[in-house]
Amino acid sequence: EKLLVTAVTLKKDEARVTVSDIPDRPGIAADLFAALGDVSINVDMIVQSTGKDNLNTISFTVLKNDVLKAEKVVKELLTSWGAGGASVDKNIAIISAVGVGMKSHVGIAARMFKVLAENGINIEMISTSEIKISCVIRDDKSEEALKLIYSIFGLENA
Amino acid sequence: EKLLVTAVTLKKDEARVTVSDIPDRPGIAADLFAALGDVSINVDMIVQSTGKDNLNTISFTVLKNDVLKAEKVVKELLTSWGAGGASVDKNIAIISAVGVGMKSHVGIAARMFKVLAENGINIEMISTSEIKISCVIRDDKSEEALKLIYSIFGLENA
Ligand SMILES: C[C@@H](O)[C@H](N)C(=O)O
Ligand SMILES: C[C@@H](O)[C@H](N)C(=O)O
Repeated sequence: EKLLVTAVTLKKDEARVTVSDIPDRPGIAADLFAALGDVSINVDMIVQSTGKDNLNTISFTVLKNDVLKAEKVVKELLTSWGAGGASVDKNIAIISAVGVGMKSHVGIAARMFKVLAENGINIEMISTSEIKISCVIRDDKSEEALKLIYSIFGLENA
Repeated sequence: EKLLVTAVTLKKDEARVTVSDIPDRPGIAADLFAALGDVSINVDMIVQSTGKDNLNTISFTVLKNDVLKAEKVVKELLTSWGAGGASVDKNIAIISAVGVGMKSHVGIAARMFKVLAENGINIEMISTSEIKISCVIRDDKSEEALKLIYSIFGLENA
């Protein structure tokens, strides 16, 4: 069955912000992204897994240039919520496989994750849609990851 | 600034599987999705936030009909890794806002999260790409959520 990956993209200008141990109740995500939007911080990936003990964690990426601004926004919110912590990591890159009709994208995900694993590249965050699988990895692994993923999907390194 | 949401989609046939406290080292995600692919389980959302203390959690969705098969795969992996736990939740729905050129999707995310919050609908998982923002919510809130999100983006309820 043909794996239909049509492009691989690499973003090296993004940084990760994680807001942890925040209340897992309606309004928290809304407050956070409204506050970021209010100061014109744009966000690329947003990832939130299921909460536990009424707490949750939201990780998102912003341009490296917006990290200080984002941290300020997050700190003010944590104070107003009276809960949670924040961490930031600028040394990341986002590598994505883009495909059309990736109905069988579990196969594409498995192959992408496998080639990274075989080369010792840890997958720090994952976010998917039907047409895209995105992974956050260390930025110093980004060029290697790009070449590896191009090669397993038979694409020419642009 | 025009918010370009062109469609709202609701999936009611998906269930959540969470694999928690697994080693945050290369190969884990690859093993998991290769094993699911090997028994032809297709996966819709995959969400993984940043790990802590060398452990991480991966949540993903599969068709409700595939939950038992997915649980079996996951249990075998947890045994082989000697680590981690799993949980499953069939009472979810996935609501998504789809847009073209959502470069300013922080504004779209904020509005979508806000209308859910105002109506007491908790956001359990979040995954985004440039063209789509997907949220996992309780399935008994799904029809209400669909109507609300249609209305804030000025779309007709199909
Ligand atoms: C954690 C956050 O997503 C919360 N569950 C909310 O709905 O806003
Ligand atoms: C947790 C899992 O994603 C792991 N970090 C891996 O690279 O496989």
